[in-house]
Amino acid sequence: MIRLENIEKVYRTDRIETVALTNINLEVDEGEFISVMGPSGCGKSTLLNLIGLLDVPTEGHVQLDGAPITTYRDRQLAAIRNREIGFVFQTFHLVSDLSVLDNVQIPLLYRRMSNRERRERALEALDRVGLSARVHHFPSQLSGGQQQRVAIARAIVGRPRILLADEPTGNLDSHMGEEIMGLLEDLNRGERTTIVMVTHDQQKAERTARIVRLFDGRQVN
Amino acid sequence: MIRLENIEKVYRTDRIETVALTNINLEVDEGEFISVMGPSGCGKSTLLNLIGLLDVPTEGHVQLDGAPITTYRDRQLAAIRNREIGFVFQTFHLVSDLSVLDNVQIPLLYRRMSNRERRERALEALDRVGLSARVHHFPSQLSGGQQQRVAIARAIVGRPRILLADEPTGNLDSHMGEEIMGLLEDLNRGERTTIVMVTHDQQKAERTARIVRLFDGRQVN
Ligand SMILES: Nc1ncnc2c1ncn2[C@@H]1O[C@H](COP(=O)(O)OP(=O)(O)OP(=O)(O)O)[C@@H](O)[C@H]1O
Ligand SMILES: Nc1ncnc2c1ncn2[C@@H]1O[C@H](COP(=O)(O)OP(=O)(O)OP(=O)(O)O)[C@@H](O)[C@H]1O
Ligand SMILES: [Mg+2]
Ligand SMILES: [Mg+2]
Repeated sequence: MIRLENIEKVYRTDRIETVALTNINLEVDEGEFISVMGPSGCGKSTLLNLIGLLDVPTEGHVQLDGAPITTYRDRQLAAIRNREIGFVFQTFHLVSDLSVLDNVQIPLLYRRMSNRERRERALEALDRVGLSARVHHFPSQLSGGQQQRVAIARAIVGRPRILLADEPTGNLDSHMGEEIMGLLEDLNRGERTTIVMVTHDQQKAERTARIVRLFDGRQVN
Repeated sequence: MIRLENIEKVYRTDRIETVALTNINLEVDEGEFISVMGPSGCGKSTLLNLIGLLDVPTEGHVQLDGAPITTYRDRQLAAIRNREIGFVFQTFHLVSDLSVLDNVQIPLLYRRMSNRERRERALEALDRVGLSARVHHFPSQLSGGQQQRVAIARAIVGRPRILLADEPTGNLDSHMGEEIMGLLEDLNRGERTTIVMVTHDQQKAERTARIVRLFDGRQVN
């Protein structure tokens, strides 16, 4: 379902060249739930951005469902991203001028769906992350963990086939972190969602099928 | 050193009134290192913002060093904040148009100090958090955990008497989280910095002198 071959990702700034990923080869089967772990700065978010078609590798190929994504143009990539992929960003990326409810409806705007159905789906996603009492708030009026949960709700509202979660429980207490992990497991077992989760939490990672470990841009297991 | 008496904090939006904190009484002695824990949304960041003079309570009093802060005007508050308090924000609040090095120098701009000394102090703080190789990067070119560490470096560069850290290790792997906890302990023991740390990590909290627990805006221990 997801296949990365010989991936290299290099960032160039004025002064320095950073090899964020090198010699990465990864396959994730449909319906798998895997974790990615490693030290701060080792390339986890970069890897997730490549899988999520938010970025392109410097070298190598990304395939989704056998389709050679790295050859596609922006418009095709955007269409696939919107239809197939849900992304929980490490820094949330909520739209500050939109209410929580409107933020969560964003992925549904491209679909043929009544306004009423979009709203109901968004309310349902927010209920699953425990935020029914905050739907009309704005992001600046939320706690850090509440913002993280809005980001999760937005990522799942479109029932994507692939969910990419970049440290989805980093700002949550152990109880709420458990609830979110349970939600991810339900999506994986109940709806066969393929999930790649970056986490610093060894105990949560051990509940997934396997752990991909990165160090300085390389795979180490 | 820090004293909160009968603190209430209520937020009012168009539609709902949220009691973020109620009946809070807290004393932190000079040189103490304490933790604050509790579920997502229970008032921890709100509490830290009040202690850090970034917000005012709806009712009650905040004292710092015996001075009745809640009676002060903005200019006095800003002067005290800058001189005495270092704040690590849960969502970092880095300035995106400034390099890492310039971000960390910000708290020193108000002090009588040569440009060279500001730069050296900032480089030293960045070295303490393991980011010497990133000083000319911009925040958007950093990983989440690197941004968090820049926020920590900025909070400590002015050698504040009080350090308020809102989930300072939430985006860090266990090794780097240990390094940062060690840095906080060094500041507390070596420089007698008073520290109030919000954390979701029970093990880190247990290394501090005591844990203040909040639930739904109230103290529960
Ligand atoms: N400006 C605001 N307007 C309205 N409500 C607010 C505002 N800021 C915070 N709140 C609400 O106050 C409550 C406490 O927020 P706070 O940020 O202190 O929580 P927290 O304990 O830090 O949570 P987390 O662990 O998720 O960071 C939350 O329910 C939040 O929705
Ligand atoms: N736009 C960019 N330009 C230059 N360097 C970058 C850029 N984005 C990321 N980097 C660098 O690439 C490396 C990998 O970053 P990445 O965000 O993938 O790390 P990470 O493993 O997600 O870390 P964390 O656990 O701290 O979130 C880091 O050293 C970072 O400084
Ligand atoms: Mg990251
Ligand atoms: Mg908070």
